[in-house]
Amino acid sequence: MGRVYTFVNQKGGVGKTTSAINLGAYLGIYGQKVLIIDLDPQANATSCLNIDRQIIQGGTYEALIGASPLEAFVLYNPRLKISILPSSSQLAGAEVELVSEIGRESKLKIAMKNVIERYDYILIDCPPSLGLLTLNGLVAAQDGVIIPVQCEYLALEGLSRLNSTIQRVRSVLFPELKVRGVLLTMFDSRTNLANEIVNEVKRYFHNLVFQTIIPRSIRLAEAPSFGQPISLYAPKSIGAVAYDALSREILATDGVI
Amino acid sequence: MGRVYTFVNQKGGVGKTTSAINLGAYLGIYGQKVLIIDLDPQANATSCLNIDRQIIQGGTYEALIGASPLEAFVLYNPRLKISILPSSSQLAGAEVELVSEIGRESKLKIAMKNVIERYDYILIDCPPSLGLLTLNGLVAAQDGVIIPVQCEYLALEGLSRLNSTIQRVRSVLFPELKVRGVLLTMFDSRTNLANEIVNEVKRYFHNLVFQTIIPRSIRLAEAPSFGQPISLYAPKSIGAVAYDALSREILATDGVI
Ligand SMILES: Nc1ncnc2c1ncn2[C@@H]1O[C@H](COP(=O)(O)OP(=O)(O)OP(=O)(O)O)[C@@H](O)[C@H]1O
Ligand SMILES: Nc1ncnc2c1ncn2[C@@H]1O[C@H](COP(=O)(O)OP(=O)(O)OP(=O)(O)O)[C@@H](O)[C@H]1O
Ligand SMILES: [Mg+2]
Ligand SMILES: [Mg+2]
Repeated sequence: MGRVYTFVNQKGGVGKTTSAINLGAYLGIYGQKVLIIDLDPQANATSCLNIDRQIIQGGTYEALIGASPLEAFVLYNPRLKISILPSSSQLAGAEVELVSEIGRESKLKIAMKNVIERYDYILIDCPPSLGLLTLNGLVAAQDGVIIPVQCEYLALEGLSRLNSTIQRVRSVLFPELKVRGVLLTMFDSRTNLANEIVNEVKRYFHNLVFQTIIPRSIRLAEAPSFGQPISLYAPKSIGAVAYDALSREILATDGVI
Repeated sequence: MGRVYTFVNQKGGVGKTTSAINLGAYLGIYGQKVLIIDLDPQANATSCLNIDRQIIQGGTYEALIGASPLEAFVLYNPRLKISILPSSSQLAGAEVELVSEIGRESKLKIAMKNVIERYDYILIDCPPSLGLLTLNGLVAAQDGVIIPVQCEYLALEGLSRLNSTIQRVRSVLFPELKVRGVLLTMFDSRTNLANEIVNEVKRYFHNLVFQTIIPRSIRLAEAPSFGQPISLYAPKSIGAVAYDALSREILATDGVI
């Protein structure tokens, strides 16, 4: 039975896409069948995996509005052994088009019903907002949300707002919604601020914080320009080592290894 | 007559808030009367200027829905000599509440009518999305938009989408909407990627790119935790020197100095 994790944080640029892609790549290396769902109209996850826009027939937008079954648009990357449901800028239109539909927050969850069995892990990448697309990501997060938190002050500010959105989704749409874990990203040991942020996040989220902390590493920012996850681009870099450790931590705590 | 610049980019974490706040602080140092409008429900600009949430009676949300005139909520910071219209998480509700209102994209522009004369510069900070709040920011951008672009690959991806949104706003809502400038941020000279990005952005936007490039500087990420702009927190840091230079470049090309 596939586990579904959604990467969410309305603060921009905290490492949602980078974490979904690179965790997915290492889960693939450890033999897991992985599907990445790009729920962001920016389509960054789609471009991180070097998907050629010309071959895309459809993707998350078409699946959400029910044009065709989701599996019709999934693309498989044989080198990485992971699949992706690509996004496009059309997806931004879904926020408006779905507003008056019944069950508008559950469109993704329903569209995914037939594919969950085929994968071990489904990772959903959300845009930096708390609109209808992210709500669809939260309702579809069958096994919980992963919250990337950049180790910088402004990223702390949004956590209480994110928490209250999660509470609201729990009370109205999806009572079992849980936090799978909080992932500290872009940790820069040269600044005292980073250590203060880590302590603050641990005080707020306690044992929900993953042991693995992702350091700031230029290689992680370079990898997307080559259309490769860090596992291919710079497998010995500190960023690669961290995402590898994260994938093992998640597999172990999921009871898979 | 006040000049109104809106900081916009749907890509998250590219330096919109950091640029609005620090440019504003240096324009204040050069004797300009500055108002910062925080149009982001994350309220990062509000917290960068150390506004105590307890004293906030209202802000951008109330001004947008027309509860009271905008000037009733403006707070002045005597040390920085700049004013701010604060935001709150309630502002996220405005996206939904305004959807069916006539002229919903012009609410901010109308609310600002009475205050434009009082300031030399009004800087509007937008959230990382292209929804109704950002559209209000675009329609209110009387003197143009400033587009911060992080010197990283994923930030390049969103530029064509931003450009097409600007075209759409021009054709339907605000024909005179122009790009005041593209600001390269978080430039890290240690990576070859950064230089490639700079060349790519200059190829795409030509002479719209500001001469001043903002380098990556840890001090800029630390300043918000002290509630200070960089001009107070670390005035000799490379980040401060860059925002000082940007303010002089803007004043000179605006014909003010
Ligand atoms: N650990 C890291 N070290 C250095 N750079 C990183 C790291 N993680 C991500 N980056 C870079 O930082 C930028 C922001 O990361 P990313 O785009 O993954 O964040 P996001 O939360 O998905 O952004 P958005 O809110 O726009 O969706 C990107 O340019 C990415 O390459
Ligand atoms: N030149 C810089 N050097 C180092 N850090 C920076 C720089 N500019 C901004 N930062 C830091 O990077 C993070 C993102 O910047 P900021 O929040 O200003 O971007 P934003 O575009 O406003 O984000 P959002 O999309 O969430 O509104 C913040 O933690 C900020 O302190
Ligand atoms: Mg992203
Ligand atoms: Mg911001």
